Amino acid sequence: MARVIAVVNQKGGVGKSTTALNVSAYMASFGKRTLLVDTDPQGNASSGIGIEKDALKYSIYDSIIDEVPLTSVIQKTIIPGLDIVPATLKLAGAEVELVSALSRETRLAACLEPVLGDYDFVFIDCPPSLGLLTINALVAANSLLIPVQCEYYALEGLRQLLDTIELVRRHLNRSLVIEGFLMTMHDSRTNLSQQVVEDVKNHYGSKVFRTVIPRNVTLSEAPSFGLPIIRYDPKSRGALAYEELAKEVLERGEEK
Amino acid sequence: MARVIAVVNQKGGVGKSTTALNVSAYMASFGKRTLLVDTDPQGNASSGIGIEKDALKYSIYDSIIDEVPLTSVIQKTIIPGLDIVPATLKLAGAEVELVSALSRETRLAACLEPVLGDYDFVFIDCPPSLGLLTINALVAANSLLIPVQCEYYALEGLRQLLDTIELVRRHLNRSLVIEGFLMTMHDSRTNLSQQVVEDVKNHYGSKVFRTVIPRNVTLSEAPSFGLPIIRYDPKSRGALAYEELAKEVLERGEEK
Ligand SMILES: Nc1ncnc2c1ncn2[C@@H]1O[C@H](COP(=O)(O)OP(=O)(O)OP(=O)(O)O)[C@@H](O)[C@H]1O
Ligand SMILES: Nc1ncnc2c1ncn2[C@@H]1O[C@H](COP(=O)(O)OP(=O)(O)OP(=O)(O)O)[C@@H](O)[C@H]1O
Ligand SMILES: [Mg+2]
Ligand SMILES: [Mg+2]
Repeated sequence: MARVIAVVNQKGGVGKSTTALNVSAYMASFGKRTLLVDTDPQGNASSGIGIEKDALKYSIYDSIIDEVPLTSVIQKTIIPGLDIVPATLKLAGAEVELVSALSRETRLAACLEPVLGDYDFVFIDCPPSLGLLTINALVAANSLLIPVQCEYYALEGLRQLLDTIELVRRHLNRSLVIEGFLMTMHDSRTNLSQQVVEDVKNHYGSKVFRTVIPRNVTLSEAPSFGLPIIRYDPKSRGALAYEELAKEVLERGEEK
Repeated sequence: MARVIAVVNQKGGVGKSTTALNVSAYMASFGKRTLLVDTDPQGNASSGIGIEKDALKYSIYDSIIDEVPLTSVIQKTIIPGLDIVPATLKLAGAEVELVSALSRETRLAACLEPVLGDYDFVFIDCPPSLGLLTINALVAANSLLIPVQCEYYALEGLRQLLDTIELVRRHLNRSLVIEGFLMTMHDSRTNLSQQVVEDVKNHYGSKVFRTVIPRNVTLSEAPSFGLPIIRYDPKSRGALAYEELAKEVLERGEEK
């Protein structure tokens, strides 16, 4: 059965899409059958892997709202072993549509259920909010990968995120755990980055991944070519860090 | 009557809070009576100006949902001439609560109406989404300041934002205009930054502010001290850029 990991943080621009996309690509390169689920109406994970969103017949919206089977929505990507459930702008309407819908928090979990046997890993990219799309991801996930940008504002938001996770665990998904906190966009030239890393390590100890993702321009260039970093520049510091991270996620799984 | 400017972009982490906070502080330093309205449940603009959120009796939530007069919510800040309407985590519930509320899109406009005569400028910081809190800001605003991070993903989101603005203009706020597109976190060492600036200028011409905000670590350090950049490091490149921007916003107003 697939391990379902949601990449979540309501703080904007902390590296959720970059992480979900690149960890997925490395997992697939290790021979693990991997599914990337994009639940952000911006669809950055989808375009980052080269999906032509205007040409799609179906996207995640059709599964969550109209119960189109996920097998009809799943697309192959340029990376062998990595499939994607793409998102388009249509998803922007789902937050409001879900508010008064039946089983509004468990729609994504229900969509994923029939395909879990086909994959080893499922990574879910979340939008920058704690609305119903993110709640759906928290309910569908076994564990959470929380990117934390090495900036002050990123620290502030963790309290709210952890409170929400606790609520979901108590009322909707008892087995939900934190896979780990991932430090992102670390700039070794600034004290701020170092202070934030130390602060998070002091608070969350071994829950913080050993791997730290450096700020590296190749990671922000790659999406404009629709390529994950493993294809765009596999020897870059950004690529090597995500490769390390994927190995660490694998290791943590074996420990359990 | 105050000019009401909403700082908006659903893409996360593009510099909305940093812009709203620092432009407001410089406006106040030019002798303009300025109000900063925080409509993001993360409350980054509020903590960035040193507000102790746990000690607040009222916040924007109380006005939007329970119609507490804004005059009871407004706080003075450390900057003479700059007041703030703070946001706290309580606001996170408002998105869902507003969905079925009466006049759900015009609540913020109604709250602001009685105090517009007390200010020359009102800047509204928005959350990274196009939900009801952002819609409320679009309805309350006269014009929009759109921060665009010098990154590929930031370009992708502009189409969706402009479509939403057009919808609001047609159905809720006929006089809404774009004040300008502000290029943020520009890194002169990378080609990517330059390409994105040229791309935005090609598309939006004179609507792009002359001022470009450089990536500058002092801007990300200042919030940890609860200080706007004018107090933290007024001679830094980040500070000088926001001073220029505030002058440009003033100039644009006089041209009309
Ligand atoms: N380690 C890194 N080094 C340099 N740039 C990065 C890095 N990680 C991400 N980026 C860039 O920073 C920006 C923000 O990253 P990304 O879009 O992945 O964050 P996000 O959390 O998914 O944002 P949102 O909250 O809008 O969904 C993007 O332009 C991305 O290309
Ligand atoms: N010009 C800049 N140079 C360096 N760092 C910056 C700059 N502008 C903003 N930052 C930092 O980048 C991060 C994102 O900025 P900010 O929080 O203002 O964006 P935002 O659009 O308000 O994010 P959100 O979408 O979460 O509301 C913050 O940690 C901020 O301190
Ligand atoms: Mg994203
Ligand atoms: Mg913000």
